[in-house]
Amino acid sequence: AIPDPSVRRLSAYLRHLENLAASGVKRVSSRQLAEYVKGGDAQVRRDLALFGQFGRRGVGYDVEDLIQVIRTILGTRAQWNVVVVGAGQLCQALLRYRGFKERGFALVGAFDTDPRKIGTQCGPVTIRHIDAMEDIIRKHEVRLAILTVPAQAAQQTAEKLAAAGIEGIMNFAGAGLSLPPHVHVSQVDLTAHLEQLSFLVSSTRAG
Amino acid sequence: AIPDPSVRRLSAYLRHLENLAASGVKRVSSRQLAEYVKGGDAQVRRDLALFGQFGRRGVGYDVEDLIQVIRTILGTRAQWNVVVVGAGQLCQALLRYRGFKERGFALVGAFDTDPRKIGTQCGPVTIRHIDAMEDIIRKHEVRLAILTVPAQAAQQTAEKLAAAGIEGIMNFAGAGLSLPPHVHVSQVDLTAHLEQLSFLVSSTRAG
Ligand SMILES: NC(=O)c1ccc[n+]([C@@H]2O[C@H](COP(=O)([O-])OP(=O)(O)OC[C@H]3O[C@@H](n4cnc5c(N)ncnc54)[C@H](O)[C@@H]3O)[C@@H](O)[C@H]2O)c1
Ligand SMILES: NC(=O)c1ccc[n+]([C@@H]2O[C@H](COP(=O)([O-])OP(=O)(O)OC[C@H]3O[C@@H](n4cnc5c(N)ncnc54)[C@H](O)[C@@H]3O)[C@@H](O)[C@H]2O)c1
Repeated sequence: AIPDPSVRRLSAYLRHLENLAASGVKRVSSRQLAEYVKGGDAQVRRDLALFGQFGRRGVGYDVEDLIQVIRTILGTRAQWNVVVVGAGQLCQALLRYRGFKERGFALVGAFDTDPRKIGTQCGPVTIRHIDAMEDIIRKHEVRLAILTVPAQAAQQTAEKLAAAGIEGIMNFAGAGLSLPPHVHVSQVDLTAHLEQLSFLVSSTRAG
Repeated sequence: AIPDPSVRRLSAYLRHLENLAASGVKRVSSRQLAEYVKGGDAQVRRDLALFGQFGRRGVGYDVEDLIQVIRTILGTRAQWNVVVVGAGQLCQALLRYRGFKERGFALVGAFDTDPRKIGTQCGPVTIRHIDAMEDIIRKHEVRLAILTVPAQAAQQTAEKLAAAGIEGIMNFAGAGLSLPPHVHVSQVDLTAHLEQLSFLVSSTRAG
């Protein structure tokens, strides 16, 4: 199995390669890719060799080829349909963001329990009641979900998602989820980014 | 220097410890903490020993003590003032989220260039024009900033922040930033979470 940090680095390489392709750059060296992840160009070559990609010394890698290889490894060459549960502040921002669709993730449904929100339009979707969720998950063969409900509703909502056939949950709510082993959870913690900066800025000032 | 992954794990332990304290739990074992991070309880004991924390075998760690120790290491026992630049969709969600303040990060200012947004209230702040940013950064001794401008405005805005005395930037915009070495950047990539799930769900299905 490929360790989580390697998969995270693949996403970081992909972000950089997408920016290069958008500005017309055709080739890239492992040293240039290494600027975007900690670990130096030896780490880049090790990561890519793990997936059978060997650049030619002095020539580097073809940007478009490498994008397709990484997308194949991540499984994002085909489109994934995604639902969002908890149509509050965060959901409204996520539904209007075009970057997910550009990278293979189409938000096809948003669900809530608040009657004031049901039936309102948000980005590409109409917010529906959570009772309509299972039908939409089956109809659109949805396997991934984003959870943006309050922490106290997270576990119960995640169980509903798992029962409806969801196999991957991106969880913004602070509570840890306990789910069957075939349901994967990717925990988002925005505060951790600020804590990392607090640590780095404090250490630099301490000398 | 302490590696990034260790700092990230400290944040994960802290999230779990905060949940335990909120539900009145007084002690925790390294095995229980290990549920929340990959790596098992040996990793937990290694991480905490790195910071001089040795639980007693069979007795574990005191939850409140451990929270204070981790906050001291991360530098979040004192409050940090933070500004947000780019008062769009994402910023509106971040400004209304109470979790940052509870963990030591007060959002004291939000800035934009769009005249329709200037002067409007959003969560705890009034959105101001970017020309007013430097004064507010100095007045409130702000060292950290969250960047939620479009990618093409990110580099130029980050340079303004660095010139005004900002030493840590949490960057949502896709572009990589090139800044002086004393300015730390924590890159947020929400798509990477979905890519990680795509990888895990595809690998499970492939068997
Ligand atoms: N806003 C942020 O910047 C931010 C940052 C980090 C984490 N979070 C976390 O993300 C989650 C969402 O945050 P938010 O700011 O969007 O909150 P919010 O209160 O604006 O939205 C939550 C939504 O969930 C709905 N809801 C409640 N119970 C539900 C249920 N059982 N089923 C379906 N929907 C339900 C509510 O009606 C509401 O629309 C919270 O857990 C929060 O702690 C938010
Ligand atoms: N919304 C999401 O879920 C999401 C997810 C991932 C990444 N992002 C990234 O985060 C950033 C913000 O996303 P958003 O959805 O909030 O975008 P948005 O378009 O809603 O908001 C951007 C704001 O920045 C302001 N702005 C533009 N140029 C500026 C400048 N030079 N100085 C100050 N303000 C300026 C605009 O007036 C606008 O209010 C983007 O780079 C986006 O790619 C967003």
